[in-house]
Amino acid sequence: EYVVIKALEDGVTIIGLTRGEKTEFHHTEKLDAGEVMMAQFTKHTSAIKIRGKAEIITKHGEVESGT
Amino acid sequence: EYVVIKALEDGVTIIGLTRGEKTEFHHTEKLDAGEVMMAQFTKHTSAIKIRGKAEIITKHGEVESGT
Amino acid sequence: EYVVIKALEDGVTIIGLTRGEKTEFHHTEKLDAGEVMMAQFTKHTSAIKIRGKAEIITKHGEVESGT
Amino acid sequence: EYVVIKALEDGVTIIGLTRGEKTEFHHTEKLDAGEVMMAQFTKHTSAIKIRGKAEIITKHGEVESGT
Amino acid sequence: EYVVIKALEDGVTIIGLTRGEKTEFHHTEKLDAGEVMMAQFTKHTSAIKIRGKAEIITKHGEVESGT
Amino acid sequence: EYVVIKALEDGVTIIGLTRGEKTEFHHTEKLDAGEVMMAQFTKHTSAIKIRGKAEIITKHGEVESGT
Amino acid sequence: EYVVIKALEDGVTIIGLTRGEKTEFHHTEKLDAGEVMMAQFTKHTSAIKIRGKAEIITKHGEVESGT
Amino acid sequence: EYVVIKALEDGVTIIGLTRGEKTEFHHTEKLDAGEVMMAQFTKHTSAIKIRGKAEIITKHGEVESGT
Amino acid sequence: EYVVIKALEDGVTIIGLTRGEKTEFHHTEKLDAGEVMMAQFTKHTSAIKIRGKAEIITKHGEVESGT
Amino acid sequence: EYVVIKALEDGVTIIGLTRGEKTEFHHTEKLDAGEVMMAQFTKHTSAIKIRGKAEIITKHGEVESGT
Amino acid sequence: EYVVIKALEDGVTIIGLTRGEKTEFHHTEKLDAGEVMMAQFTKHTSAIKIRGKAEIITKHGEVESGT
Ligand SMILES: N[C@@H](Cc1c[nH]c2ccccc12)C(=O)O
Ligand SMILES: N[C@@H](Cc1c[nH]c2ccccc12)C(=O)O
Ligand SMILES: N[C@@H](Cc1c[nH]c2ccccc12)C(=O)O
Ligand SMILES: N[C@@H](Cc1c[nH]c2ccccc12)C(=O)O
Ligand SMILES: N[C@@H](Cc1c[nH]c2ccccc12)C(=O)O
Ligand SMILES: N[C@@H](Cc1c[nH]c2ccccc12)C(=O)O
Ligand SMILES: N[C@@H](Cc1c[nH]c2ccccc12)C(=O)O
Ligand SMILES: N[C@@H](Cc1c[nH]c2ccccc12)C(=O)O
Ligand SMILES: N[C@@H](Cc1c[nH]c2ccccc12)C(=O)O
Ligand SMILES: N[C@@H](Cc1c[nH]c2ccccc12)C(=O)O
Ligand SMILES: N[C@@H](Cc1c[nH]c2ccccc12)C(=O)O
Repeated sequence: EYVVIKALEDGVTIIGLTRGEKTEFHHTEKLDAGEVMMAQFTKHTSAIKIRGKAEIITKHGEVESGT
Repeated sequence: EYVVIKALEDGVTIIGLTRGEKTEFHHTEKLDAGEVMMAQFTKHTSAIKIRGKAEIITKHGEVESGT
Repeated sequence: EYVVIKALEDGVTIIGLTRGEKTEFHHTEKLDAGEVMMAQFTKHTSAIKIRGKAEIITKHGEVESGT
Repeated sequence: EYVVIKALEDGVTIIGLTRGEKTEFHHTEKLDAGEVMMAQFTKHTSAIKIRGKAEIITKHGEVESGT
Repeated sequence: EYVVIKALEDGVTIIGLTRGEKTEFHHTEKLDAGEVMMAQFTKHTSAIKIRGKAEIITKHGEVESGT
Repeated sequence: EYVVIKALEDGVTIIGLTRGEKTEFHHTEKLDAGEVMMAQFTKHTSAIKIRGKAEIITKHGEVESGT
Repeated sequence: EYVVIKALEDGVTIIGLTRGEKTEFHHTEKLDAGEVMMAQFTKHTSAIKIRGKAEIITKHGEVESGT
Repeated sequence: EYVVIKALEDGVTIIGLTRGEKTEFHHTEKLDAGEVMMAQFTKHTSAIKIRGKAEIITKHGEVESGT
Repeated sequence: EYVVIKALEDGVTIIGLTRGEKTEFHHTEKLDAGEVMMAQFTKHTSAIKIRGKAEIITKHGEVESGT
Repeated sequence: EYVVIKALEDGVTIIGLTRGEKTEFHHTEKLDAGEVMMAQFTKHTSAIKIRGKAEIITKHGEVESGT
Repeated sequence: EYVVIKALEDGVTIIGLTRGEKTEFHHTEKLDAGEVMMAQFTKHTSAIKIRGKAEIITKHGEVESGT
C-alpha cells in the first residue's frame, strides 16, 4: 500500500508517524512545488500526516490538502 | 487498511482506540484546517474515533464528521 | 474488516460483543451527534450492536439505525 | 464474513447456531425496532437464524425477514 | 461461504449432509414462514438440501425451491 | 466451490464421483421436483454427474439438464 | 477449477488424462443426451478431452464440441 | 490455469513442452475435428504449442490457429 | 502467468531468457505461420523475446511484433 | 508494486528513500527526456521522490510532476 | 509481474537495474524495430529503464518512450 503526493506549493511536509504503542513523528520530508513523493505504509510508518497544499492520491480516491 | 481524514476546521481530533480486551484511548492527533492524515488499523489500533468537522474517505465511501 | 458509524444524534451507543463461547458486552462507546467511529471486528469483538440514530456504512452498503 | 441486521419491529431475535457435529442454539440476541447488529460467522457460530421483521444485508444482497 | 434461505411457507427444512466418505443427514433445521437462516459450508457440512417453498440466495444468484 | 441444483421433476439424481486414481460413484442423492441441493467439491468428490431435468447454477453460469 | 459439460447427444465421452511425466487416459465417463457433468482438474487429472456433441462451459466462456 | 482448444479440422496437434532447463516435446495429443481438449500448465508442462486449425480460448481471450 | 503467441509468418522465433544474475538465451522455439504457442514465465525463464511477425496476447492486452 | 515514470525533460531525478527507522536517499537515477523507468518498492526502497517534469503512472492513476 | 516492450526503432535498450542496497545495471538487451520483449521483475531486477522509441505496456496502462 502506498500513497502518491504532489506538492502544489513550496514547503509541503510529509510526516511519518511511528507504528507501535507510542505515536511520534519519525521523519519529515519537505517537498517543493511540483515534486512528487510516493510513500508506503511500513514496519515503521503506520500513519502519514500532510501539511501544506498538495494533491494526494490514494486507493480510496483523491483529496487536496491545504486551505 | 487505512482511512484518509481531511480536517475542515481547526482542532479536529483523531483518536486511536486500543486493540484487545480493554478499549481505551492510546493516542489523540490534532489536525488544523486543511491538514490530511492517513491512518492504518494496526496491532495497537482497532478502532478510530473522529471529533470535529472533517472529510473521511474509507474503502466503503465518504462521510463527513461534525455537526 | 471495519465498519463506519456516524452518530446523527447525541447518545448513540456502539456495543462490542465478545468473541467465543459466551456472548457478552465487553465495551460500549458513546458518540455525540456528528462524531464518527470506525471499528474493526477483532480477536475480542465478533459482533457489534448499535443503538440510537446513526448512519452505518459497511462493505454490504449503507443502513440507518434508529426509529 | 459478517451480516448486517436492522430490526424493523421490537423483539427481533438473532440466533447463533453452534459449529461442529451438533447444531444447537448457543446465543439469542434480542433487538428492538431500529437497532442494528453486525454479526460474524466465527469459530463458534456457523449458522445464524432470524425471527421477526428485519432488514438483512449480506454479501449476496438484501432480504427482509418476517411475514 | 454461506447461503441465505428465507422460508416462504411453514415447515421448510434445511438439511445438512455430512462431509467425508459417507453422505448422511446430520441436522435438519425447520423454518416457519418469514424466518431466515444463513448457513455456512463447514468441516461437518459439505452439502445442503432444502425442502419446501423458500427463497435461496447464493453467490451464483437466486433460486426458489418448492413446487 | 459449490454448485446449486434445483430439481424440475421427480427422481433427479446427483451423483458424486470419487477423487483419486479410481473414478467411481460414491453417493447418489435423489431429489424430488422443487427440491434444491447445494453441493461442494470436496476431498472425496472431484466430479458431479446429474441425471433428470434440473436447473444447475454454477460460477460459470446456468445450464439445464435433461432432455 | 472445474468445467461444466452437458451432453447434447448420446455417447458423449469425457476423458481424464493423467497428470505427470506420462500422459495417458485414466478414466472415460459416458454421458447420455441431457446429462450434465461437472469435473475438476485434480491431482490425477491435468487435461480433459471431450468427444461427441456437448455444450462445454468454462471460466473462459462457452464452446460446443462435436461436428 | 488451463486453456481450451477445439479442433476445427482433423489432425490438430497439441504439444506439451517440458518445464525446466531443457525444452523438449514430452507429449503430443491428436484431436479430430470437433474434439475439445482442456489442458493445464503443470509441473511437467510450461509451454503448449498448437499446429493445425483450432479455436483456442485462454484467460487473455480467443485466437484461432492455422492458416 | 503465460503469454499467447500466434505466428503470422514462417520463421517466427520465441526466445527464452534465463532467470538469475546472468541473462542468456536458453531456448529458441521456431513457429511457422498459423502456429500458436502459449508460454509461461518459469523458474528458468524470466524474460521472453519475439522476432518476426506475430500476434502476442498478454494480460495487459495485445501487441503485434514485426515490422 | 511498481510505478512507471517517463521523463518529459532532461535531468529528471528518481530518488529511492531507505526503508527502516532512518529515511535517507540511497540512490538517485537520472533520466533524460523520453526515457522511461519502472521501479518497484523493495526491501530497500519504501518511498520514491521525483524531481523535474515527468509523467508518473501508478495503480491509483496518473500525475505529472514538475512546475 | 511483467511488462511488455515493443521496439519502434532499431537500437532500443532495455536495462535491468539490480535489486538490493546498490543500484547498478546488470544487463542491457538491445531490440531492433518490431521486436517485442516481455520482462519480469525478479530476484535480481527491481527496476527497468528503457532508452529509444518503444511502446511499453504495463498493468497501469501504456506509455511510449523516446522523444
Ligand atoms: N502508533 C499508532 C499510530 C496510529 C495508526 N493508526 C492510528 C489511528 C489513530 C491514532 C494513532 C494511530 C499505531 O501503530 O497504531
Ligand atoms: N478493544 C476492542 C476495540 C473495538 C474494536 N471494535 C469494536 C467494536 C465495538 C466496541 C469496541 C471495539 C477490540 O480490539 O476488539
Ligand atoms: N460469541 C459469539 C458472538 C456471535 C458472533 N456472531 C453471532 C451470531 C449470532 C449470535 C452470536 C454471535 C461468537 O463469537 O460466535
Ligand atoms: N453444526 C453445523 C451447523 C450448520 C452449518 N451449516 C449447516 C447447514 C445445514 C444444517 C446445519 C448446518 C456445522 O457446523 O456444520
Ligand atoms: N460426503 C460427501 C457429500 C457431497 C459433497 N458434494 C457431493 C456431490 C455429490 C454427492 C455427494 C456430495 C463429500 O463430502 O464429498
Ligand atoms: N478420480 C478422478 C475424477 C475426475 C475428476 N475430473 C475428471 C475429468 C475426467 C475424468 C475423471 C475425472 C480425479 O480425481 O481426478
Ligand atoms: N501429463 C501431462 C498432461 C498435460 C497437461 N497439459 C498438457 C498440455 C499438452 C500436452 C500434455 C499436457 C502433464 O501433467 O503435464
Ligand atoms: N523449459 C522452459 C520452457 C519455456 C517456458 N516458457 C518459455 C518461453 C520461451 C522459451 C522456452 C520456454 C521453462 O520451463 O522455462
Ligand atoms: N536474468 C534476468 C532477466 C531479466 C528479467 N527482467 C529483466 C529486465 C531487464 C533486463 C534483464 C531482465 C533476471 O532474472 O532478472
Ligand atoms: N524509512 C521510512 C520511509 C517512509 C516510508 N513511508 C513514509 C512516510 C512518511 C515518512 C517516511 C516514510 C519507512 O520505511 O517507514
Ligand atoms: N536497488 C534498488 C533499486 C530500486 C528499486 N526501486 C527504486 C526506486 C528508486 C531508486 C532505486 C530503486 C532496490 O532494490 O531497492
